[in-house]
Amino acid sequence: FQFTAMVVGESGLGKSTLINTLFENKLFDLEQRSRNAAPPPGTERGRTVGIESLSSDIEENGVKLRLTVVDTPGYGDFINNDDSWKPIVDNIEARFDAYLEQENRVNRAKLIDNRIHACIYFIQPTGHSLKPLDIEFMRRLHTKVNLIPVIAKADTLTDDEVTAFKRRILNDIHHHQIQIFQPPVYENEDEETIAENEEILSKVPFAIVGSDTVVSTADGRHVRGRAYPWGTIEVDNEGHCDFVKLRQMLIHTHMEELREHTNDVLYEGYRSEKLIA
Amino acid sequence: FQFTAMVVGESGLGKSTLINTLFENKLFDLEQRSRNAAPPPGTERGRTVGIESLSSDIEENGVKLRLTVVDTPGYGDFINNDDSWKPIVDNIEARFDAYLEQENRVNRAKLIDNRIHACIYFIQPTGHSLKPLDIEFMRRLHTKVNLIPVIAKADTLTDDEVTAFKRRILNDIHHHQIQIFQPPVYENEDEETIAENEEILSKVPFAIVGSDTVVSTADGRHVRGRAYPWGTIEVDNEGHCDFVKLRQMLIHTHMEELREHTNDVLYEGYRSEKLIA
Ligand SMILES: Nc1nc2c(ncn2[C@@H]2O[C@H](COP(=O)(O)OP(=O)(O)O)[C@@H](O)[C@H]2O)c(=O)[nH]1
Ligand SMILES: Nc1nc2c(ncn2[C@@H]2O[C@H](COP(=O)(O)OP(=O)(O)O)[C@@H](O)[C@H]2O)c(=O)[nH]1
Repeated sequence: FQFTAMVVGESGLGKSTLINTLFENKLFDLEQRSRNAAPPPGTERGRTVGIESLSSDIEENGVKLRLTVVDTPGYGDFINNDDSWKPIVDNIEARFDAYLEQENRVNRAKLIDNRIHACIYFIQPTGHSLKPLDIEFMRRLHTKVNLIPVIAKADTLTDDEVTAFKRRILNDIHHHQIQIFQPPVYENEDEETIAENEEILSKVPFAIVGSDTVVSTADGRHVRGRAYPWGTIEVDNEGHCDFVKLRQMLIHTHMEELREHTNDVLYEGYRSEKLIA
Repeated sequence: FQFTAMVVGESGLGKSTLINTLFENKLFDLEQRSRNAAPPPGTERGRTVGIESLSSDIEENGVKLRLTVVDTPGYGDFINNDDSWKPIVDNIEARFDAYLEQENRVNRAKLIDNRIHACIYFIQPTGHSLKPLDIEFMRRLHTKVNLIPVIAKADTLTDDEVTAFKRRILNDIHHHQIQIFQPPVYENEDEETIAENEEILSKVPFAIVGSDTVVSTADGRHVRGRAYPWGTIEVDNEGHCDFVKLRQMLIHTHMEELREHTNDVLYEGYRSEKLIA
């Protein structure tokens, strides 16, 4: 059983930290990465956006899962980011092509699914509204992948600022007719599931904080979080951020939905476009 | 007595908030600005960088001062920021030209000095290193203005992250041979002044937090700061950020130095370059 998530956002917004936090193991060895992330001054990373993937076998609720995370180093990091969405769209389409090719084979008993099932897009916590780069990226990708926008480093915003910022982001998304992944609410489900889905839906876009280090709180508990002179933020505390809701949606409640929507809507859309062309 | 400071940085890094914090009055009426800052979705701000200045008479230590702050809305906010430094360099040079023109007049008794005496440059708190846009800007401006780089929204970094980030920023600045404003330390000054200057110097680049709202701390004090569920950051608390040091340098200890260096070195350099050309 295979699930592939892509993370996109400018460098320094906490992407690798979030991956480690979501999957509770050091998928990204941050020591290794921070050596890569800050190349010696003066070395110019080529002006291109990279595509790097890491896989790991995890077990959630007794289900064995092969999880792959695709990182996109360099996105949005240059002075001129005119086509930084392009390598990402090309990669997503190449994965569709690979799947299409498998489907067309005689022996198609065992298809390997390397398609991207979710794209977590990191929004800089400016407190204002979406940047032109964000809007351009989402408009290019929303018909090809399940877009899950998140507010990165949400511990830099107070509760009021988060509420206002979420409202403005949703306004922008609505105005530009961008389709983001919305957990579907089915009528025939039991009350409890409907309530759970609505609770998750009400938090979109998720305001997230990531941490892969254990810190101690004022009252002596050991938690995953960030320790400042003025207080300790707890990643798994729903009063502090929406991390728990993001993980719940991604891994427990809507992973199946994400895979189905990728297969039945996004991939099918791509396939019929390609066959007509 | 005239002092003009320019603020440069991407939108959402806290520039207007810092100005209000530095000068303790609402130089920027944030209500008004946040109406401007988030134009209705879909209105494209022309792709240009604006130059807006606001003046106000303030009194510091019994000295009356005409303070002007120049904001640069739009800097770094586009998908392609190739020449976003250019309108800023042009503005600084136009101010030199205006001063030169006054100097060449017959009656030069009363020169009005609209030159930029300090440029506060806001660095995004990525925790990694300077971005290509930062390096390009600083290289273009360090011979024309006193550059004072600051780490914006430093409450998003833990103490260890601030220390590591400052070190990497200074490495980058050194590697690209960028001249930032360093408070000079004179031999002939008294022990106390030398110690004070060295203390300020040790904090560069300043890690700052801004706030123009009063919040209450856990122990009931009313302070300028930011209140989160996990604790309250106090702007004027030197254990929380370097804001106090920045203000001390800018307004109390080195304002004269900034004016003199602008006049004797930067302006003279420009003037001789222009006369030779
Ligand atoms: N304030 C804050 N800092 C974070 C958060 N997540 C990561 N960081 C820090 O931000 C810096 C960059 O994180 P990193 O994961 O390398 O970002 P990436 O370049 O997007 O992969 C590191 O110093 C992290 O410790 C967060 O949620 N809040
Ligand atoms: N965490 C944090 N937020 C800040 C700080 N200063 C300002 N803000 C918030 O960041 C948002 C943008 O600030 P603003 O001053 O408008 O930024 P500007 O666009 O650079 O002028 C607002 O919601 C501010 O309340 C700071 O030092 N730390």
